[in-house]
Amino acid sequence: AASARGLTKTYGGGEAQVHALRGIDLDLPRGRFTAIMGPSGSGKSTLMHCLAGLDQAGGGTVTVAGTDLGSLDDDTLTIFRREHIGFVFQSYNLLPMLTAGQNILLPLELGGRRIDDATRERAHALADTLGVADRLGHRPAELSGGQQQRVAIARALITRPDLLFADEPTGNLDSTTSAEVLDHLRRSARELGQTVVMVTHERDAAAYADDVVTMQDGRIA
Amino acid sequence: AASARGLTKTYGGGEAQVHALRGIDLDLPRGRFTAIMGPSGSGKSTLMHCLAGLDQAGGGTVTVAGTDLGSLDDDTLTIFRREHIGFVFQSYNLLPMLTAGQNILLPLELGGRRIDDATRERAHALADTLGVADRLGHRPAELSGGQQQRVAIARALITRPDLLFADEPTGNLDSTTSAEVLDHLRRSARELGQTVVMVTHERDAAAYADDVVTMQDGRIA
Ligand SMILES: Nc1ncnc2c1ncn2[C@@H]1O[C@H](COP(=O)(O)OP(=O)(O)OP(=O)(O)O)[C@@H](O)[C@H]1O
Ligand SMILES: Nc1ncnc2c1ncn2[C@@H]1O[C@H](COP(=O)(O)OP(=O)(O)OP(=O)(O)O)[C@@H](O)[C@H]1O
Ligand SMILES: [Mg+2]
Ligand SMILES: [Mg+2]
Repeated sequence: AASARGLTKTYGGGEAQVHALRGIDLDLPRGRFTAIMGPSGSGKSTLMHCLAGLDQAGGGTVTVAGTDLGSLDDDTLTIFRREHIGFVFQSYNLLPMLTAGQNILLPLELGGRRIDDATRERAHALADTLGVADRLGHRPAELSGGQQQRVAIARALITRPDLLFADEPTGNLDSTTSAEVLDHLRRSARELGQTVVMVTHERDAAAYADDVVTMQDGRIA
Repeated sequence: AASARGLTKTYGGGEAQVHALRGIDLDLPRGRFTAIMGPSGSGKSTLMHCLAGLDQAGGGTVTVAGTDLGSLDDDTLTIFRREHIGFVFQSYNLLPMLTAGQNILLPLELGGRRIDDATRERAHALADTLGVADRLGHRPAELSGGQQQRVAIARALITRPDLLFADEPTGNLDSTTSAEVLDHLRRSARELGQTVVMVTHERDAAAYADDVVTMQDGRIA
């Protein structure tokens, strides 16, 4: 589970100041699938990055799995994220010099876990569910946009995180592939008890969620 | 106008060979707005890159504005693209060290055209139509995903190209902003006589087009 209280975030200063988050109160219960919608520039990615501890809020608190993220130092926060959080970025952020398969296993390598045969099989099965098992030996530049997106999704899921944040995870997927991904996310919440939070601008995608939150100008509408 | 005859494109070799395009015949009439749909990995981006002269086909011909692209040497092709073609990339490809405004004007700078006041005003008006006029002084990293996408669209339109290729141009836009962009693209075709080709996986977006082409496994279905 995760929650935010009075969350604020401002970029820049003076006249050019952007109030990206203007006091967010939000509860994300364990085992539920929440969709976040809203206009481009309304603060959705900023909210997701603050909830996941990837960005420091300007004010307010973020609590994840009982822990106040603002109370952790950088190293502890890094370990905490690795242990509890998976994140699918809006622009994927795959490492260009690693293959798709290496990108997927990276969170486990970084966490110092041994990559045994069982783990490799699990990674392969996950890639297979997402329809990219035949592209694992290729680097991101050799993949289509939607294939890169699905590799990013697999990477976020490989650690079986308590919380999964997905920023527009079906933005480059056709309807069939989209449905498969969304179904997998819903089952992650219902069957594995993961807390799933997904930003989307597509109503069909939001329909898979248990709850829909709408943002407007840095606030929850 | 543009057309392809017997277009093929293969990546890799041996067992891992990917037949991304398997013999494409396609006509894109001047002043018409064509949507290209199809599953992730079906070859849409590859087709767009070959039609725009950004990628060399394996076989077949591409004819743009009466010119066989395969007959041009690299320098002539570069100049030809600059003169006739605008391209919105699936991953935007904005230059990170330039501001949004500088990114938009870049095609004109590269073409050696003087950037006078009238041109700056036109660039500003275009950014305003796309709702990003207030972000022009910021670098891409300081923009939301949808804002970056709209800057990429403005950059492709600034040279008033005969042919505009847009690869998933509304993938990160909410429905309102999406409608504004699609309406602008349709008017570019109908009022300015531009040949507009758009890849999309959203039926609502394809509805703005005059014609819809569907791809499947490297072929037109
Ligand atoms: N440089 C490359 N080397 C090897 N394979 C490639 C390369 N570029 C693309 N491919 C493969 O060619 C196929 C078609 O890719 P393309 O990018 O055209 O698909 P697409 O229809 O645009 O997909 P999406 O909807 O996901 O963007 C994919 O299977 C992709 O993995
Ligand atoms: N580093 C930054 N510096 C300045 N402004 C920023 C920065 N990052 C984001 N912004 C601004 O903050 C606002 C919210 O951005 P955010 O990325 O959260 O929007 P979003 O809702 O995710 O939009 P989209 O749907 O387009 O992805 C935008 O106006 C954006 O330009
Ligand atoms: Mg965003
Ligand atoms: Mg593509």
